[in-house]
Amino acid sequence: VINLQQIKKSYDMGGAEQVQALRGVSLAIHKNEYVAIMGPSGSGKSTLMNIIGCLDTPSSGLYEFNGVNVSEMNDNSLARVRNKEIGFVFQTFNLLARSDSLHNVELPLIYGGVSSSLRKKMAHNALSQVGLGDRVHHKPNELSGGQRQRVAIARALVNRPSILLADEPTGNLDSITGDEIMILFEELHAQGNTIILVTHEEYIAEHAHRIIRIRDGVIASDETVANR
Amino acid sequence: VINLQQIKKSYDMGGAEQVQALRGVSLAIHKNEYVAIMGPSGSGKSTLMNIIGCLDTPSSGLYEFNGVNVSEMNDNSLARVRNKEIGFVFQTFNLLARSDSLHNVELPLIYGGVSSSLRKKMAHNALSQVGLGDRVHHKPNELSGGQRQRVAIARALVNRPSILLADEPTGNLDSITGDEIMILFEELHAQGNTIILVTHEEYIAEHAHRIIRIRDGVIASDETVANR
Ligand SMILES: Nc1ncnc2c1ncn2[C@@H]1O[C@H](COP(=O)(O)OP(=O)(O)OP(=O)(O)O)[C@@H](O)[C@H]1O
Ligand SMILES: Nc1ncnc2c1ncn2[C@@H]1O[C@H](COP(=O)(O)OP(=O)(O)OP(=O)(O)O)[C@@H](O)[C@H]1O
Ligand SMILES: [Mg+2]
Ligand SMILES: [Mg+2]
Repeated sequence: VINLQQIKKSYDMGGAEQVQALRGVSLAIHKNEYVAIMGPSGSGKSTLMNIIGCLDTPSSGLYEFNGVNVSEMNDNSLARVRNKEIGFVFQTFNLLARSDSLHNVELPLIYGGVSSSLRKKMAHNALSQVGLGDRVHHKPNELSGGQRQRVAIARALVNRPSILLADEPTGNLDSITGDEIMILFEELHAQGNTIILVTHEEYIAEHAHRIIRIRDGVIASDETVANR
Repeated sequence: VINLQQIKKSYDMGGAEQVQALRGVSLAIHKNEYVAIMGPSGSGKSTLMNIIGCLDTPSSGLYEFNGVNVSEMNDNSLARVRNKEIGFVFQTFNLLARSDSLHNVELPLIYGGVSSSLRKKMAHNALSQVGLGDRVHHKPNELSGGQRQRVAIARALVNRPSILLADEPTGNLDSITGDEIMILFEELHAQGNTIILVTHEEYIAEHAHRIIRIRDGVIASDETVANR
């Protein structure tokens, strides 16, 4: 479902300096896989996730999503893919500062044209699942760091995406709350969906069936764990 | 050096709802202690850190810093304490979006009246110590999540504060980079300074000599580890 070939991404810093965030990444991810991406800080993981999630374009290389070349998709198809097929938990959450948790979680449903009463119900449900049923009317600055992270997770899960991209989803969570989130991801996976998560923690990566390690913008190793 | 007695903090949510973030916290921290604060997401850790760091005021209770009642300090004394004595690594980094890493790290030195050439030198040095010597002119949105976290750490350390308050300083870092940061904290501690860090990770907490566990706005346990 995701096919990357020789993906490169570089940034010009004005003047002679160019940062090569991805230096030629090729990988294929199939439906219902559960993949963990690990690697040092600055190695290119978020850059890779943003390209997979159709939020950024590579400097060169090919990205096929469900067999279609993403760089040839029109804006409507791209918007449909981002809204209907992909759920994204950002490393820095990216919540709307002036909206409460409920409205933040409703956002993908509003774009998806879901009726007001149904989406309120779905958003309440998603927030309860991450343990924030009593925080629905708090704005982001009225929430703890881990609570904001959980609102971002609820927003990503609320329309049951076929592909969940989660960039360090448990970084601000204690291990018990983190385990509860991993159970939600397991449920989504068990329903046939695809999970790709970036993590720094081996015990989180162990939930995945395949671990891809990135170093300096390239894939250093790509291992499938047979017994899961 | 830090003496909290029956500290309470609550927020009014408009209407009848009141959130009690801290429900009566009493604790004393002495010079050169190395304390880890742990607890579930939403239990009150960041609220406690903000009060200790003189960035927030309690709803009730007493806070004495170096024997002086903080609520009776004038603005000048408070500003001096915050700038000269305390270094704070925020859970959400709080970097200036339009300034590069170097300028962000220089900020405490500018407030402290350090000369331009000396503070550039100190800021370069602090950034090299966290492995970002080649990212000094990148702005926050040109940095990875873990790199932003490290800029926040460099900014907190650049002044060699007598008290370092670090709120989940390794949450976005791989374990190797996290270890490098812990070495920097060890060095600061060995020079006689006081370290208070919030963490979700037991292996980070193990660097401390004392672990305080918070739950629902109160201290659940407070243990000194004798053998470190
Ligand atoms: N401005 C606010 N208004 C209302 N409630 C708030 C506000 N700030 C924090 N809270 C609430 O106070 C409680 C404690 O928040 P705090 O940020 O101290 O938690 P924490 O222990 O740091 O959590 P985490 O591990 O998730 O960072 C949370 O339940 C949060 O929802
Ligand atoms: N807009 C940009 N301009 C210049 N350099 C950038 C930009 N965005 C990212 N970079 C650089 O690209 C590299 C990869 O960044 P990326 O965010 O993908 O890392 P990461 O693996 O997610 O790191 P972390 O674990 O710290 O989150 C980093 O060295 C970063 O400094
Ligand atoms: Mg990242
Ligand atoms: Mg916190």
